[in-house]
Amino acid sequence: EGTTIALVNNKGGVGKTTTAVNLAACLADDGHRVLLVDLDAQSSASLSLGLTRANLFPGSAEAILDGVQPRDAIRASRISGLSIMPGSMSLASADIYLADVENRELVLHSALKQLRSEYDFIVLDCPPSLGLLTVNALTSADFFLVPVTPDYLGFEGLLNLMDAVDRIKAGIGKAGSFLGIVLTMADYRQNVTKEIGGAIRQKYGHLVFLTEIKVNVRLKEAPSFGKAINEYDKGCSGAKAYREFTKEALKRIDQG
Amino acid sequence: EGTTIALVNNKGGVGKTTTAVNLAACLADDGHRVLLVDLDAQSSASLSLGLTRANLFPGSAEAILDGVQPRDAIRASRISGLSIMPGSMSLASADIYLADVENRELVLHSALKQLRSEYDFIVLDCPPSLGLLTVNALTSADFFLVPVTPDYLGFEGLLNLMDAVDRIKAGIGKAGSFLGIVLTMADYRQNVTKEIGGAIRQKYGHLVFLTEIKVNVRLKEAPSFGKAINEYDKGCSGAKAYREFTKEALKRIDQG
Ligand SMILES: Nc1ncnc2c1ncn2[C@@H]1O[C@H](COP(=O)(O)OP(=O)(O)OP(=O)(O)O)[C@@H](O)[C@H]1O
Ligand SMILES: Nc1ncnc2c1ncn2[C@@H]1O[C@H](COP(=O)(O)OP(=O)(O)OP(=O)(O)O)[C@@H](O)[C@H]1O
Ligand SMILES: [Mg+2]
Ligand SMILES: [Mg+2]
Repeated sequence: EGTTIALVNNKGGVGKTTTAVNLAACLADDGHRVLLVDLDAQSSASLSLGLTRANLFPGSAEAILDGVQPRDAIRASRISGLSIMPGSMSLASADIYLADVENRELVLHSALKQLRSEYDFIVLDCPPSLGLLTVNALTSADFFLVPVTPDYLGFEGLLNLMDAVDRIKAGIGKAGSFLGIVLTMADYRQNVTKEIGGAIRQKYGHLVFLTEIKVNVRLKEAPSFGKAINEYDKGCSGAKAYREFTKEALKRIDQG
Repeated sequence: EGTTIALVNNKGGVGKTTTAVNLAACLADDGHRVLLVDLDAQSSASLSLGLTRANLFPGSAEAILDGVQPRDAIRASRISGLSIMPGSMSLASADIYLADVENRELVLHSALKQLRSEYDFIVLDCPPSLGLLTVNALTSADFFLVPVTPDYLGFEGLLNLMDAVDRIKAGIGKAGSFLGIVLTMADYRQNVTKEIGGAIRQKYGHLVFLTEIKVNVRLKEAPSFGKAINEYDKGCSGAKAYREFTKEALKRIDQG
């Protein structure tokens, strides 16, 4: 009940939002009750599913920082079975706001506690940072997923991230278990994808999902129509990849 | 003296680091004395210029947060005329650390003050957020530059950013002037580049640099060799684009 999965990587532009939105949509298409929580001030996940800027309040910032009832910060999406708790610019100063709050690493955990029984899955889209919002996502999640682009700066970011997550786990004593690494925007016309993709598999072995998300322009187009990829272009390679990916994620979750 | 240029965009993966590194390198190649300040916990800019993880301390975190003399946090790069103040993971908790500090928005400004006379240009690479490090970069900078990828989520991020910068300026009363928007990773084989690139030019007019940085795999490869693009492959389209871009930036700076 309420299996919570966080999409985490402080490296920017690696496909956290694209993966969160399409994982959530695929799970909803399979008949699960899903909540997508947008923890990014950019509101990328909310906009990708068709919410407009005028329709972002109250959202996750108000539920975590201002004491608004979490249920009041949730909206239906156009996809049946998928609800969203939108992100907004108020999240940009979460760290400053939470700095002096008691149990600042667990505010999201307590906001989501009452909701878990109403959903089968809760998917958390994180901002590209290791600040308190991401720390909160890690302590609320049962599992965390790391999307990575197979290029040099992406790989370096991964090494950073894994160290930092270990430190957070040691510090707070609570964090989801590592569901795995998913290679995104892989472009096998480029040597760098082969080389760095290979190096990541070499170093992290079975922790890397077998399913890769290859570069596919339809994934870049879908957000401007407010649609997940299954809705926008069910037959494209990006949609197939995210359906495969969701299957593999469920298998890994079952293996715990 | 010490003209300071900040690369700012809270959207991740839009080419902030790639632009900061290659702008700084082109300015140094032109004979200017340049300092590149890496304000990102990922240390992408530092690694892109060949620093190793073991060689990041003391860096910008120690100079801004721990009172280390700024001059002691600077190293030479392999490029003559270009020095670096490295980033490190200690920057990840800058917001929490600075939350209670007096004049927290001006700590970078005072750290850089003594250095300005030693450099012609200071280039600031920012993390993908609007937290205190980016606010500090905005208040220290004479000019700020916004790299944007011509896609839907990139464009939406830009609308967000421009609002936020106006608010920061109004709040603190001090921030660099807007040097412009540079389109990065433009791929004219994709409709989305034409469409969104056109929409950005339509909305922001002359604020958008004429020079565009097109997608070029050599730019993705160069960081793994610790080289700027001019050093890695002087004749490639990415190197030409960044030389053109630097010329246009200098022209825009002269026009103030
Ligand atoms: N497989 C893919 N093929 C092509 N484009 C993609 C793919 N995955 C994501 N994109 C595009 O790349 C850009 C970055 O992806 P996305 O915004 O999901 O990354 P992110 O990690 O969430 O970024 P941020 O760090 O800003 O939160 C977006 O414009 C997105 O549409
Ligand atoms: N014009 C280009 N063509 C191809 N690849 C590029 C180009 N510009 C940047 N890249 C690559 O895209 C990735 C993202 O670029 P970069 O790291 O510079 O963005 P950023 O905005 O600094 O990211 P972050 O938000 O994490 O700081 C890097 O792997 C980089 O090498
Ligand atoms: Mg995102
Ligand atoms: Mg960067």
